[in-house]
Amino acid sequence: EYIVIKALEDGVSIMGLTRGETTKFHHSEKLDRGEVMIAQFTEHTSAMKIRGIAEILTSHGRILAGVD
Amino acid sequence: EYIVIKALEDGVSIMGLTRGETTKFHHSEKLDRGEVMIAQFTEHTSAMKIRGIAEILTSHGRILAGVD
Amino acid sequence: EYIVIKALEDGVSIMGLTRGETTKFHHSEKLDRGEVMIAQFTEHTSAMKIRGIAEILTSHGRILAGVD
Amino acid sequence: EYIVIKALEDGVSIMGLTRGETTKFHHSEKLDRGEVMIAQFTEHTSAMKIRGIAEILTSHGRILAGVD
Amino acid sequence: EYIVIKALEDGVSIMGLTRGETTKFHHSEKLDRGEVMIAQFTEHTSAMKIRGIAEILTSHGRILAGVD
Amino acid sequence: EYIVIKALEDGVSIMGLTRGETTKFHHSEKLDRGEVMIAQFTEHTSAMKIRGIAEILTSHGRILAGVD
Amino acid sequence: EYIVIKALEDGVSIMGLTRGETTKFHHSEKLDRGEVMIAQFTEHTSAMKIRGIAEILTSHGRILAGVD
Amino acid sequence: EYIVIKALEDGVSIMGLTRGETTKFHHSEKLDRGEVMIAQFTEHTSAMKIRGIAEILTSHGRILAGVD
Amino acid sequence: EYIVIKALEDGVSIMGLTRGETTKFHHSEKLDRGEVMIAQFTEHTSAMKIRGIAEILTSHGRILAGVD
Amino acid sequence: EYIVIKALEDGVSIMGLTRGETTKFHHSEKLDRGEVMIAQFTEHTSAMKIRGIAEILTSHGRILAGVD
Amino acid sequence: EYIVIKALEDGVSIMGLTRGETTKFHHSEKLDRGEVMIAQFTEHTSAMKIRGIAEILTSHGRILAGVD
Ligand SMILES: N[C@@H](Cc1c[nH]c2ccccc12)C(=O)O
Ligand SMILES: N[C@@H](Cc1c[nH]c2ccccc12)C(=O)O
Ligand SMILES: N[C@@H](Cc1c[nH]c2ccccc12)C(=O)O
Ligand SMILES: N[C@@H](Cc1c[nH]c2ccccc12)C(=O)O
Ligand SMILES: N[C@@H](Cc1c[nH]c2ccccc12)C(=O)O
Ligand SMILES: N[C@@H](Cc1c[nH]c2ccccc12)C(=O)O
Ligand SMILES: N[C@@H](Cc1c[nH]c2ccccc12)C(=O)O
Ligand SMILES: N[C@@H](Cc1c[nH]c2ccccc12)C(=O)O
Ligand SMILES: N[C@@H](Cc1c[nH]c2ccccc12)C(=O)O
Ligand SMILES: N[C@@H](Cc1c[nH]c2ccccc12)C(=O)O
Ligand SMILES: N[C@@H](Cc1c[nH]c2ccccc12)C(=O)O
Repeated sequence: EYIVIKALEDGVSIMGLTRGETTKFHHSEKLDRGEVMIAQFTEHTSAMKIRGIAEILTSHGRILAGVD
Repeated sequence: EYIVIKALEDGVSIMGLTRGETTKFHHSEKLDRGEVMIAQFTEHTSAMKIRGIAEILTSHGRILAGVD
Repeated sequence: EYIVIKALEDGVSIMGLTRGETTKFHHSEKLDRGEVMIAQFTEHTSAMKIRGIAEILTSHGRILAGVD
Repeated sequence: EYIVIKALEDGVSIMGLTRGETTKFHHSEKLDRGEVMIAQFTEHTSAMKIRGIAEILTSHGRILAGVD
Repeated sequence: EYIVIKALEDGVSIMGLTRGETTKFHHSEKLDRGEVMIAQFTEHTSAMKIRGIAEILTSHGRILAGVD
Repeated sequence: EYIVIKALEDGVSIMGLTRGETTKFHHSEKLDRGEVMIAQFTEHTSAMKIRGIAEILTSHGRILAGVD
Repeated sequence: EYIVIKALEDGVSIMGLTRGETTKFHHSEKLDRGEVMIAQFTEHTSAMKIRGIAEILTSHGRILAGVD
Repeated sequence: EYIVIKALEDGVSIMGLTRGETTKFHHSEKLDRGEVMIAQFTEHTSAMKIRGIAEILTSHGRILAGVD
Repeated sequence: EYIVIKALEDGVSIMGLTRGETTKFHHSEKLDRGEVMIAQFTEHTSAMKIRGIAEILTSHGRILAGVD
Repeated sequence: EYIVIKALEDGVSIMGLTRGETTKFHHSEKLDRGEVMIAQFTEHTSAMKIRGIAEILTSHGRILAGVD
Repeated sequence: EYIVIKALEDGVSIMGLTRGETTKFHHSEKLDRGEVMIAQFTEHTSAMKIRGIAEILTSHGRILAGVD
């Protein structure tokens, strides 16, 4: 399972949240406008959080972050 | 299995409920308007609760929290 | 496998029924109007019961609890 | 695998039949009008029986109990 | 794998046939008009036989027992 | 895997053929008009033979035995 | 995996070919007109051959043996 | 996985090629016009070759051998 | 997984490339016009190369070799 | 699981991010205009980042990097 | 999982990139115009790169290398 994130502005961040009893950020990847990240859920990442204007493709459909 | 939550207002919270005999909140993630969280069910999370106005994508379809 | 429950009134309850030889409630989660719960079947929960007015999404379709 | 049962009248009962060599009722859950039960097949339940007027959603489609 | 049987008359019976070298009835469940049974194939049941007027939902489609 | 057989006349028989090096009938179930049998392939049954006028539902579609 | 064969004339034969290094017939089942056989691939049968006029349903579609 | 071959002329041959380091024919089955063979891939057969005019059904579609 | 190759001219060759650290041809099967080969990927074959005019059916669709 | 990347300009880079507790680039593949890379998620690669103008095909659909 | 590559000009190369911590080319297969290669992902190949004008079929769709 992975998701696809395309930054529509500079400074979009994709934060990986730790798997396990505690939930904290283990990594935050910065994307500039136009850059695309494709990120899996993993042994260390059981949730992700996206800040900034971005297009996101998931198995449940497409969603835009940062805009209404 | 994961779900996608997009906050449509500030202060949306996504609470993870513990897996096992007892059911309590182990984590509550706050989202500001426009932020998107993608959260899996895990060894520690067997239910989630969403408070505030948010768009939610699941394998059973799309649903809006916080509005009729 | 999980189901999605959106409370359409205050005081909707989602009861988890125990897996195993005996069937009793191990947890009852209260939802206020607009709140959404996403709950898996688990090692401890093999049935759920929903009381109150709520929209429910399952793999077999959508159903409204509490109204005809 | 689970099924979804919505009571359309008071006093609908969902009976769980035992898995194994003998077949008998191990539990009968009573639903009032509007209540919804979502029940899995389990290690202890290999058949279910529904009495009363109810809407039932299964992977083979929707069926109404208690009415023609 | 399960099938869904809705009795359209009183006295519909659902017979479970034994799995294994010999084939005989290990249980016969009687349904009254309107009652619904949902029955799995199991370690002890590898075939079923339905007598009486009933609607049957299976993964291969819907069929009516007891009428042409 | 199972198939569904509905007898359209009395005396329809469903024969189970043995799995293994030799192929012979280990059981023949008689159905009267309107009766429905739902039979799995099993450790002991790797082929079935149907005699008489019957409607058969399989994963490859519906077929009528006993008529052109 | 199984296939469905309906004889459209008397004397249709379904031959099972042996699995393994050598290929020979281990069984030939004769069908009379209207009879239906449903046969799995098994530990002993890795190919089948059908002679005579028959309708055959497979996961790749329907085909008629014995006619152009 | 299996394929379906219907001979449209006499003398159609279906050759099984050996699995393993070397590739050679281990069996060639002759079909007369109208005969149908249904052949699996097996521990001993990892490729097949068809000579003569025949209709072939596979999971990737239908193809005619022996004609343009 | 297998692919289907139909030669549309004489002398079409289907080459099997070795699985493992090194990549070389372990077998080349010659097809004459009209002949059809159905070839799996195997422990020894992790790639194939087709020379000459041929129709190829794969799980990603149909493609013609040897012509534009 | 793999994704397909086609460079629409020279100098497109596909960066592989390490699987595990830390997230850093382990490889960056440069593509010139027209070149196509098809890259799997692996034991060492749990996320990818694409810079430059490129067409990307994923199981969630098609997306263009580097352009609005 | 495999992909299908058809060379639309001479000299198309399909490069296999090594699986593991380091990423380098372990093999480059040259295709002449019209030749088709069908290549799996393997224990040794976790990414591929295609240079030259070619049609590529993947599970995410069809794409042309070497042309806009
Ligand atoms: N540490 C949590 C992270 C998490 C996953 N899904 C969640 C949903 C809500 C809150 C936290 C989470 C876990 O692995 O379970
Ligand atoms: N602790 C519970 C949480 C839960 C999951 N699904 C539920 C449904 C209803 C009530 C509680 C739950 C469990 O793991 O089973
Ligand atoms: N304790 C029961 C709960 C249950 C699941 N499905 C049911 C259907 C009917 C009645 C009870 C149940 C069990 O695990 O099997
Ligand atoms: N005890 C039976 C219950 C049952 C399941 N499916 C059935 C069908 C018919 C009759 C009984 C049953 C069993 O586990 O097998
Ligand atoms: N005892 C038989 C019951 C059975 C299943 N499918 C059948 C088909 C035909 C006749 C009998 C059967 C078995 O387990 O195999
Ligand atoms: N005894 C045979 C029965 C059989 C299954 N499929 C067949 C096809 C043809 C002839 C016989 C069979 C076997 O298990 O393999
Ligand atoms: N004995 C052969 C039978 C067979 C299966 N598929 C075939 C295709 C062609 C020729 C023979 C066969 C085997 O098990 O492999
Ligand atoms: N002996 C070869 C047969 C084979 C299968 N697929 C092929 C493709 C091309 C050439 C040979 C083959 C193998 O098992 O791998
Ligand atoms: N020996 C290589 C063959 C191969 C498979 N896919 C490839 C793609 C490109 C180059 C070579 C290959 C391997 O097993 O991995
Ligand atoms: N090292 C991280 C890489 C990663 C995967 N998905 C992510 C999402 C967000 C941030 C980092 C990641 C991991 O394996 O889990
Ligand atoms: N050696 C790398 C090759 C690779 C696969 N996917 C990639 C994506 C980006 C960069 C390199 C790669 C690995 O096995 O993981």
